[in-house]
Amino acid sequence: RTPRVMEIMNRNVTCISQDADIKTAAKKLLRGETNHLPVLNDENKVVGIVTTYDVSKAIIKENVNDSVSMVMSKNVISTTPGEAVDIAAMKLERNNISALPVIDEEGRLLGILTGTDLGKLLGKRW
Amino acid sequence: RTPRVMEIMNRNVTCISQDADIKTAAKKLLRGETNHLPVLNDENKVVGIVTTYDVSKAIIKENVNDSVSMVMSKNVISTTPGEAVDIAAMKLERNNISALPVIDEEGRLLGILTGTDLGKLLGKRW
Ligand SMILES: C[S@@+](CC[C@H](N)C(=O)[O-])C[C@H]1O[C@@H](n2cnc3c(N)ncnc32)[C@H](O)[C@@H]1O
Ligand SMILES: C[S@@+](CC[C@H](N)C(=O)[O-])C[C@H]1O[C@@H](n2cnc3c(N)ncnc32)[C@H](O)[C@@H]1O
Repeated sequence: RTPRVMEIMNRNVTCISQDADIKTAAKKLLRGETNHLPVLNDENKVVGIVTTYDVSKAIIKENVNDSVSMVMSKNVISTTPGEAVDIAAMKLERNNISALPVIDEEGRLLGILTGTDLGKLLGKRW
Repeated sequence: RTPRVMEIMNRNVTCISQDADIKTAAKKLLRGETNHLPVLNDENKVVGIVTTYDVSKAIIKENVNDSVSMVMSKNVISTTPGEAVDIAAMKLERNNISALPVIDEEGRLLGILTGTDLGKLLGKRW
């Protein structure tokens, strides 16, 4: 039996509004000790993702006061609680990314799955 | 048989000298499409790690021209090619990090293991 995303996902995920600025995103990432922030619209639907990678770009472009919607990735690669973990892992590898927002049928945020969570599937000898 | 780190690690890893500044680190991270840079001293030994997380901190502290050795993590959690992958995965989970530099007995850099690489251990149905 192939495990499902719901068995290893994190339900406690920090997110951000599309109207926030990049500096606010940096603070949320640091306070949340995470590299990924799903971006939500007024209806709480996932419309993008902004990561420490995108925030680092702002250092070079010197646009830290711009809105996150200027630097976020809009074509979000996501997963669902019922998806098989090997399919989710393929999405991470093929796109060179390290997190997938977990969403419901309406596109609302349920949690997040990171590469590190895949470790939960390995037999525990410790 | 438990798989070893050498079976899933990346041998092609971008790194940076301890004398470089944070802005240079940001450029290397972006060009390398990665979130992690092992930091090397003059003898090519790993003395730290700087990530997009650390670079994002520099946005808030406004110290982007400082040396990477001011913001890197000096107590590097690493792995070796012969380590069992479940032990390496434990190190990622327990420390809330997403990459382990792979080093040899003298502390020289051989590669890097990320959470996403753990996906290579899942059966491929695609
Ligand atoms: C291509 S990755 C390269 C850096 C690194 N390998 C990593 O795992 O983040 C960086 C870019 O991927 C985007 N990204 C990260 N997770 C994503 C996701 N689930 N869907 C779409 N884009 C994503 C980020 O917004 C960022 O612009
Ligand atoms: C605690 S993590 C939190 C953010 C996120 N969860 C992640 O995976 O990067 C961020 C910090 O961990 C540090 N770090 C990342 N990989 C590390 C490693 N292999 N050894 C020691 N510190 C590491 C970074 O330098 C950064 O200061």
